[in-house]
Amino acid sequence: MGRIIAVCNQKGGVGKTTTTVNLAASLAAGEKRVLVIDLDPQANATSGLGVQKGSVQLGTYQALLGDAQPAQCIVRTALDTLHLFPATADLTAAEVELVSELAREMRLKRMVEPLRNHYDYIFIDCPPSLGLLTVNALTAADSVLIPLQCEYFALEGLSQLINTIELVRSSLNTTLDLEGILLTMFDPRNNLAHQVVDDVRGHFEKKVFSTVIPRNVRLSESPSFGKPVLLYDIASRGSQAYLQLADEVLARREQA
Amino acid sequence: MGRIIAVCNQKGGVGKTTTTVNLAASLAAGEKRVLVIDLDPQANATSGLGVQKGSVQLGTYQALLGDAQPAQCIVRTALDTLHLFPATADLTAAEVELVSELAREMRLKRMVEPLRNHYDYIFIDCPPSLGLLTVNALTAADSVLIPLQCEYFALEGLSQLINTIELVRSSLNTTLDLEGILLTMFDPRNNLAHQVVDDVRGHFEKKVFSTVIPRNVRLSESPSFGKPVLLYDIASRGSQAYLQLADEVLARREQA
Ligand SMILES: Nc1ncnc2c1ncn2[C@@H]1O[C@H](COP(=O)(O)OP(=O)(O)OP(=O)(O)O)[C@@H](O)[C@H]1O
Ligand SMILES: Nc1ncnc2c1ncn2[C@@H]1O[C@H](COP(=O)(O)OP(=O)(O)OP(=O)(O)O)[C@@H](O)[C@H]1O
Ligand SMILES: [Mg+2]
Ligand SMILES: [Mg+2]
Repeated sequence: MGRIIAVCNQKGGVGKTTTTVNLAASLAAGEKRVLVIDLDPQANATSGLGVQKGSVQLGTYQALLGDAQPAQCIVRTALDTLHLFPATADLTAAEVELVSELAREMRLKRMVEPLRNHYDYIFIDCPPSLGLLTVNALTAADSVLIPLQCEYFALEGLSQLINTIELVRSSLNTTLDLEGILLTMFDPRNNLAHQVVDDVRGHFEKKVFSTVIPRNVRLSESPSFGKPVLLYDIASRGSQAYLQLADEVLARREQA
Repeated sequence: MGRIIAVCNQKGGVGKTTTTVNLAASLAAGEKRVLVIDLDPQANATSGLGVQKGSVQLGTYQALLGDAQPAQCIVRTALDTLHLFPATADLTAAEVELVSELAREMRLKRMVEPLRNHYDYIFIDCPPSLGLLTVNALTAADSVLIPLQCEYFALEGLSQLINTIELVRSSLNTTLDLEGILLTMFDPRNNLAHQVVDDVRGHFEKKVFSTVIPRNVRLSESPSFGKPVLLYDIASRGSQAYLQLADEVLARREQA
C-alpha cells in the first residue's frame, strides 16, 4: 500500500517543487515505485521531470473534472520507477469550476485511491495557496511534508498552514499526519537562517527532518535540463541532501 | 491623479512583496504620497510594513465584500507619506465568495478609484496565483510591474502571465499597460542568472528596468523588524537598488 504525501506550503518559492521532484527521484533511484502528481497550474514539476508543457493533452485538470482516467494521463520519466501525473495551465480554472460541484474537496482523493496499490509513494506538488486544489491534496493525503525556507516571511506563514491542516484533519481527513517539516535553502553565512532553524527545531522538535537542504545552485540549474538533480549532478551538495532525505523518510516509515 | 500599479507574478517567492514594500517606501522617502494595498492572504506586505497581523480588524477582505469603507481600513506606517491597506488571512475566502457575485472582477477597481486623488502611487501586492484576486488587481491597475527572479522556473512562467495580462486587457481593462519587468535576486556568480538576464533583455528590450535587484541578505532581514530596508540599512546594496528603481520609475513617468 503506497503512502500519499502532499508537499504543501502557501508561501511561494520555498522549494515545494524542488523537494517533490528530487525526493521522488531519490526514492525511485533506490528502486521504490513513485508517482509525482503535479497539482500546480504552473506545471513546474512536469517540466522539472522533462515533460514539455505544450505536449501534455490530458493531465490533473481533466482527471479532476472526470474527463479522463488516470491511466490516460500518467507518463514515464527518465527514471524507470518514477511516473508523472502532469499538470496543464487550465488547472487554474479548476479552482473556480470545482467550487459548485458536490464533494468538491474529495475529487482528488477519489482519483488517487485506486492508484495506491501501484506505487510505494505518491507525492502531490501543491500550488502556493490554501485554495481548493490544496484542500483536495490535504484530503487525499496520508501525510503532509512542509518545505520551509529559512526566511522570515516563510516562518510567519507556518501557523496559518498548520491551522488549515488542523481544519482539514477535523472535517475532511481524520488520519492526516505530519510527515515532517523540511528546512530548505539553508545558507550558513546568514544569521537569520540559523535563527529560523533554531526556532523551528525548538518548537516542532522531532517533527523537523534532521536533513537540512542547503542553498545549492545545482538545484536551480537542473530544472532547465528537465532533470532531477541526481541525473544532473549527483555529487552536488543539493543532490546528496535529497538522497539523505530519502533515507530519512524510509527510516521514519520503518519505525512508525 | 495617482498611478495604480499591480505587482504581479503567479510564480511564488520571486520578490513581489519585497518589491512592493521597498519601491513604495523609496518613493515615499522622496516625498511622494504612496498607498500599498495588500491583496495577499499571507499578509506579508502588512507585516513587512510593521503592522502586526493579529491587530488588523478591517482590511482588503472586508472592503472587497462591501463590509467596510477604505477610510476605516487604511493605516499609517513609519514613513509619513506611506499608507497601508492591510490584509487579513480571511482573504483566502474571498476567492471563493466572490465567484458568484456580479461584476466580481470589478470589486477592487470600484474600491480603489476614489482613492486615486489622494496618492501619487498606489501599489497592489498580489498573491502567487492567477485567480480572482489577481484578476481584480489587473482590472483595477493602470499598469503591471512584474518581478522576475533570475531562475529557470520563474522564466518559464512568464508567458502564462503575459497571456493573462492580454486576456484582462482585451476583456476587462483596455488601457492596462506594462510598467516593466524587474529582474530580482540577481547573483552574479550564477551562470543561469546571467542567461536569464540576457534572455529577458533580448526578448523584452526597453520593457525591462535597467535597475537589477541583487540578492542581498538585508532585504530578507528587514521584514523581521517590520521595516522597509531603507529604514533598516539604507547603505545596503538592496536598499540602494530600490532607491535607484524609484528614480527610474519616476523618470519613465516623466517621459511618458
Ligand atoms: N536548495 C535550493 N538551492 C538553490 N535554489 C533552490 C533550492 N531549492 C529551490 N531552489 C530554486 O528556488 C526557486 C523556488 O523553488 P521551487 O520552485 O521549488 O519552490 P516552490 O515552493 O515550488 O515555488 P511555488 O510556490 O512557485 O510553487 C526555484 O527557481 C528553484 O530552482
Ligand atoms: N533581492 C533579494 N535578496 C535576498 N532575499 C530576497 C530578495 N528579494 C526577496 N528576498 C527574500 O526572498 C523571499 C521571497 O521574497 P518575497 O516574499 O518578496 O516574494 P513574493 O513573490 O512576494 O512571494 P509570494 O509568492 O509568497 O508572495 C522572502 O523571504 C524575501 O525576504
Ligand atoms: Mg512549485
Ligand atoms: Mg508576497
